[in-house]
Amino acid sequence: SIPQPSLRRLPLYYRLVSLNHDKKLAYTSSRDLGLTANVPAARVRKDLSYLGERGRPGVGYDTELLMQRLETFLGLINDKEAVLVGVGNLGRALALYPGFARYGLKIAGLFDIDPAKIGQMVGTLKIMDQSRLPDLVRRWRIQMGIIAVPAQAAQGVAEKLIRSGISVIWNFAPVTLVVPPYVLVKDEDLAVDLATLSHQIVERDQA
Amino acid sequence: SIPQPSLRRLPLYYRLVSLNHDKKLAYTSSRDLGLTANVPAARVRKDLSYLGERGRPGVGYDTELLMQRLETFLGLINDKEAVLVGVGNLGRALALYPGFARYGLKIAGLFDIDPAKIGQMVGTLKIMDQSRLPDLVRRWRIQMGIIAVPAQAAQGVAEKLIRSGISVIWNFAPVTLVVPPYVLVKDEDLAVDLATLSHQIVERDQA
Ligand SMILES: NC(=O)c1ccc[n+]([C@@H]2O[C@H](COP(=O)([O-])OP(=O)(O)OC[C@H]3O[C@@H](n4cnc5c(N)ncnc54)[C@H](O)[C@@H]3O)[C@@H](O)[C@H]2O)c1
Ligand SMILES: NC(=O)c1ccc[n+]([C@@H]2O[C@H](COP(=O)([O-])OP(=O)(O)OC[C@H]3O[C@@H](n4cnc5c(N)ncnc54)[C@H](O)[C@@H]3O)[C@@H](O)[C@H]2O)c1
Repeated sequence: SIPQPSLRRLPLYYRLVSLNHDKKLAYTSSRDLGLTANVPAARVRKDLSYLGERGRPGVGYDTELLMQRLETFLGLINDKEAVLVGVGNLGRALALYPGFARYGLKIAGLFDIDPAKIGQMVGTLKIMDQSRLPDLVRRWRIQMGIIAVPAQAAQGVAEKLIRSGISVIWNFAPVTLVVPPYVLVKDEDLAVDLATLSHQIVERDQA
Repeated sequence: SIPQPSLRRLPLYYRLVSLNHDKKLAYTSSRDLGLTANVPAARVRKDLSYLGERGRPGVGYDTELLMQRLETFLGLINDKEAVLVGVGNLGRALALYPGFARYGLKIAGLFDIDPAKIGQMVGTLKIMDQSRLPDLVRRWRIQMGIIAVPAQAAQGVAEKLIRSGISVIWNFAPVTLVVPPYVLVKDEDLAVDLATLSHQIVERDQA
């Protein structure tokens, strides 16, 4: 099965091939794919071999075929309906972002606890009272939850989501969630990236 | 030098030790550190050995000492002044977020191109015209820029920042920036995380 670093480059390759597809470019070179992911062309070819993809030497990869292969492998054409909990500054930005739709994400409901926010429109969705979440998640059979509430509320929200039938969580709160083994969790931890960037600055200044 | 996966766990350890420090707990166990980073205790000890840290068997790590060691290693107490460019939905959320200050980040200026936004207050900062950026970055000697503009504007903004003296970029736009080798860039790519989560769902459904 594909190693994590290779897997994480695939969406970058996808971004380029779908751009090239829009521009009707028949082929995409491993060199260009490498530039977009900051790796040598040989690394690109190794990554794509996990998908059973081989390019034509001197030409590259068939743009359309590679695009479809990446979409299938990454599940991008599968609709993933999600509820978003916590419609604060970050939650609102996520809810309004058009860029996730091309990965199959469809935010089907917004939930909050703040009476001042309940009933407000964000894009085409109305913010609902979080007490309605279990019923709606079950009825709509939603499998994914996006957590954008403050740290201290996150574990409780996760448990509520899981009890309602959620099995995939995209977590933006700076806490490590405790969940049953069958639940997939992706932690989005901007602070970790800021801290590693901070460390790189220390290293550079000491060099 | 410390491997990337170990480096990325250090901020999670820091989160726990600083919490324990607030609670005045003298020791922090490698077991608890492991739970917060989803790794075994032995892995924690290996990670912290890169900092020259050894715990006391059966007791753990001196909370205060470990906290200070992590702060130094990660450069968290060093003030990092930054300008943020692109005060849209995401930029506004980042500008208002109090959680980055504990990592030493201080957003010193907000810039946009939209006349409707210029002059607006976001927290304690007034949004400025992006034409004023070069002058202010040079005068204030700002070393870091945060890019939260649309994809098509990002490369131009990066070049403008670099010409003004910026040498560290935290990039939230879904593009691979082309910069001189001395510039540190951290790409914050939420779409990559969504795509890898999507792939995990595919794998789980096929299992
Ligand atoms: N804003 C950022 O740039 C940023 C960056 C990194 C991490 N985060 C994390 O993202 C989360 C949200 O940040 P923010 O800046 O949007 O905060 P915020 O305070 O603006 O928004 C939080 C929202 O969650 C709601 N909420 C609280 N408890 C709830 C519950 N039990 N059920 C439903 N809704 C509830 C609040 O009413 C509020 O609308 C936090 O965990 C924060 O640490 C934010
Ligand atoms: N919103 C999200 O949740 C999210 C998630 C992932 C990635 N992103 C990325 O973050 C970026 C911002 O997203 P957003 O949703 O806030 O978009 P947005 O359209 O709400 O905000 C973009 C802002 O940038 C400003 N801008 C445009 N060109 C500029 C320039 N040359 N100089 C200064 N300011 C300029 C615009 O006036 C606007 O205020 C985009 O690249 C987007 O792809 C956003």
